[in-house]
Amino acid sequence: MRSIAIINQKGGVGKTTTTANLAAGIAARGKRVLAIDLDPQAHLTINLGAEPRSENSVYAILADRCTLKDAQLKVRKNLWIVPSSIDLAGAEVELVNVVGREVILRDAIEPFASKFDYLLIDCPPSLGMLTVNALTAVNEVFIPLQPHFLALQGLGKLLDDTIRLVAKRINPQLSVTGIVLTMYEGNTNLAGEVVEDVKSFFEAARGTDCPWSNARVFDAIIRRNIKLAEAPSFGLSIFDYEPRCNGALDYARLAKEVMSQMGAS
Amino acid sequence: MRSIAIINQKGGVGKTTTTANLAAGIAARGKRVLAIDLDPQAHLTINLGAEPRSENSVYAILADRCTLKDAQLKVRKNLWIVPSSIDLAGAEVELVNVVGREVILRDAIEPFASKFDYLLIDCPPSLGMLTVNALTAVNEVFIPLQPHFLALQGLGKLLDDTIRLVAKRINPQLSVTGIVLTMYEGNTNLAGEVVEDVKSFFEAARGTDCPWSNARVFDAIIRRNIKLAEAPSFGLSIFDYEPRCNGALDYARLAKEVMSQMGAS
Ligand SMILES: Nc1ncnc2c1ncn2[C@@H]1O[C@H](COP(=O)(O)OP(=O)(O)OP(=O)(O)O)[C@@H](O)[C@H]1O
Ligand SMILES: Nc1ncnc2c1ncn2[C@@H]1O[C@H](COP(=O)(O)OP(=O)(O)OP(=O)(O)O)[C@@H](O)[C@H]1O
Ligand SMILES: [Mg+2]
Ligand SMILES: [Mg+2]
Repeated sequence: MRSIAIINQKGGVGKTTTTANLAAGIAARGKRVLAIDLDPQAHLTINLGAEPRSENSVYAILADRCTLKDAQLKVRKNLWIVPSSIDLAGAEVELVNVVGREVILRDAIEPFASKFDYLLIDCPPSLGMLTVNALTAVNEVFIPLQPHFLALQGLGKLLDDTIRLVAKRINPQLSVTGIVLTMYEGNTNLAGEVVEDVKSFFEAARGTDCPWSNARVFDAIIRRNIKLAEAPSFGLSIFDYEPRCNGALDYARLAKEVMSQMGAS
Repeated sequence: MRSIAIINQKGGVGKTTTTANLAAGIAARGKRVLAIDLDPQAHLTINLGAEPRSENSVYAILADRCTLKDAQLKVRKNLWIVPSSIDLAGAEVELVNVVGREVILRDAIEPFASKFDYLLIDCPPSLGMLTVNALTAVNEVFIPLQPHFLALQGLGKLLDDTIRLVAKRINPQLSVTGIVLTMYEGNTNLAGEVVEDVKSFFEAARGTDCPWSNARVFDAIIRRNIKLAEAPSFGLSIFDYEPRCNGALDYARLAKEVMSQMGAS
């Protein structure tokens, strides 16, 4: 099973949109995909047409009240989701004194890893305990990045403070696979400048021993496209909602590129 | 002193951009403004050209290590900021067992309230202890809202669970003044539909006793404008960066509209 966390503590950069549509795109190509919603706002759950719920949810898994098998919900052919709910917002504080709190999710997924080909985890816009649980449960990280200055600001912090520490102390397998450029507006200078900055940052890390030394910017760029913002209100992936729009073409190309890589299994 | 928290737990909807440019717009019109950065990512700090710092920061205030007077930093004529830093991310857990943790910020601001005409607080994309501290320290809430479906999803939760509870238990003065429509793309149906939904939601609350019974959508709409995303990289407000662009016109109109309201003082 290939396991990927979709992370960026910057808000509104397309984490949920990428998780939902990448999961749907890979499932449509015949692989079995599990998507886990680790955001208390439960946007991935809503985006894939499911209802947020407390019982049999990712919160219930973290609170040791149910197993992954109980919590998984089939939403399409080859696509299952573990829904979220608002009680997840309390997990950060509730887990403070729990021994091994960082690996609860990893241990819950482990017995079912053989049932799926891909695991995708959507994270909230923070670097707290929920995001750390995602980072210990996967081998790969994808970082959605809107090519804006403020979005670039946090990249160093995400890599140096959080990913490096988790890789060093808990999950040595962890590495950053790539950056997904989202909401790309080709007609702005800002996008071009930020992309140059990001590419040279990762090229400078090649050959070092940090967890992002092999990371690169995915060739498939996700352009700004209002249809991507419309689809969630119908609980549909972009492929179901508007299969010939730019959003569907871009996420299909991303799915194809991701699947053609020999990711860490 | 008029005191306003800029809140929406949905990520990337323009909270920081609104706080920075509204603060600059009001200061330019001759009022003394204090802006507080309650986001560990310190984007408001960066946006107004200051450096994130641990000493004499909002974190130091919450940890009772300095006063507001020590932490404030003048960034322009009539405009002071209390900077943030990454240690603020630990405050949620560090404050768990502190008595009266919700009112630390309120009590730190109180002695200096007469020095300023406006207080604006930028909040992180969550409804945790930092946001609660902001809600107990102010009389008014502005909610920036990107007219997208996912952005609309969380509005009920913000109002019913967080604002209503803080108003009932800790801060009876608290009320929602208005919704700032941000990143508005007039050429999309989605924007029009969401705006209709939001307006009818608030009209239905008129005459009830909830904290948002007088809330309305501000007439000044902030259009999507790439200059607003460029300005932060220079540490400039939109008025300093590109005074004749749509972003500057829209935020100037918002500042004027805000100042013409009688607001709770
Ligand atoms: N390529 C795109 N073009 C246009 N709109 C988009 C695109 N990708 C995402 N959106 C919209 O932008 C908003 C932000 O995207 P999304 O919610 O996926 O970001 P996020 O990083 O998951 O946010 P959060 O930090 O709140 O979890 C949503 O309303 C979404 O529908
Ligand atoms: N009207 C606008 N037009 C174009 N870009 C904008 C506009 N307002 C904000 N932006 C850009 O969109 C991104 C998100 O805005 P901003 O950071 O202010 O949102 P936020 O709600 O504070 O995010 P967070 O939830 O991470 O704190 C930033 O890169 C910002 O520069
Ligand atoms: Mg999300
Ligand atoms: Mg912000």
